[in-house]
Amino acid sequence: EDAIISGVAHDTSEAKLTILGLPDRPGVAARVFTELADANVNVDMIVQNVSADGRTDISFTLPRGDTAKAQAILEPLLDDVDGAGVLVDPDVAKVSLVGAGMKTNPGIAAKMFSALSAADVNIEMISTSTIRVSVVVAKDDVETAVQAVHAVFGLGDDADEGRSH
Amino acid sequence: EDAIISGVAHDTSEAKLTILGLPDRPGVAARVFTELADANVNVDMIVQNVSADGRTDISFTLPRGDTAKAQAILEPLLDDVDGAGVLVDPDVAKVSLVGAGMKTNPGIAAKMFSALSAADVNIEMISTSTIRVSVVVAKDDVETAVQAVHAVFGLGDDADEGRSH
Ligand SMILES: C[C@@H](O)[C@H](N)C(=O)O
Ligand SMILES: C[C@@H](O)[C@H](N)C(=O)O
Repeated sequence: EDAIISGVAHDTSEAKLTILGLPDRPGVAARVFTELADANVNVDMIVQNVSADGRTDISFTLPRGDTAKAQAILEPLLDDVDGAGVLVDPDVAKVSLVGAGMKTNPGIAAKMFSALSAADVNIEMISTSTIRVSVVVAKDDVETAVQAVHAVFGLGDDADEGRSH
Repeated sequence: EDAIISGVAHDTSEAKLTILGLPDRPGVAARVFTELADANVNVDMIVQNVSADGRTDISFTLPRGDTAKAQAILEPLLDDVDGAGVLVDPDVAKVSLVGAGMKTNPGIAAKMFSALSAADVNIEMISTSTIRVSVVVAKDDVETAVQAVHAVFGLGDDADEGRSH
């Protein structure tokens, strides 16, 4: 299956929130996201990587306007779930390469990451699926990042109308 | 936008590979995935979370048959990219809730995580988008996980025909 690249989506309306040092046992993620859902906090991209010494971080992006509410929910929860802390970074942007068939084409993510590297853009988070490669970068880097990814995939600036992540 | 849940996809053909302790500076992810792409290693779900003390891990899933090749490429690369190590876990499964409009409905991920918690399934990795919530679990837990998620969303077993991640 050849990959079909259709455009680059970007979103600067979100912040990044990280819950540090959560115990890696069943029920912890459920507790965290149930509390957030009950308070109607819109959670977008969730990322958790493997644990080390039985602990791991969970990060997610959310509307910048929801960060105070999310912190007010999560900080009291830390004792209950035995987490180490909550970090909020409001100065981020999400940049996604949108397409299809990316799973069978290993060079797509490499090409995107190389374009960002050449533009000296640091990648803060990565999340992918077969139809999308998303990275979180510093908000100040969003234009550079979008232009660099456009250029390497030969996409015109108009390729992005209405792309959703 | 109401979320539309269409099914649960699962995949037990993949292993999980983690590169530990990578420096968080531009170019590192590009180098890692370019080497893998040049060797034609099919990389599926990539996850990177925020760094701590300037270092972070990158994990990805890949066909179980490619793990030896990937390790042979990455271990010599560790010196160059100043990484701390490579871990491979062949005993994993990917379980994805597939649908649409999930971003605007915070309860979906919470409901899925709660179903896994109640079934005593530990979540090893998380990656989400607006159309999909994917988790990596132990391979032995895949049937329990799929059944638990089916049950909580009221999906019949036949909802999964041909679902892709
Ligand atoms: C860290 C968190 O995901 C935990 N492993 C859980 O299953 O809830
Ligand atoms: C860790 C890795 O993603 C690094 N931040 C990079 O941009 O390549």
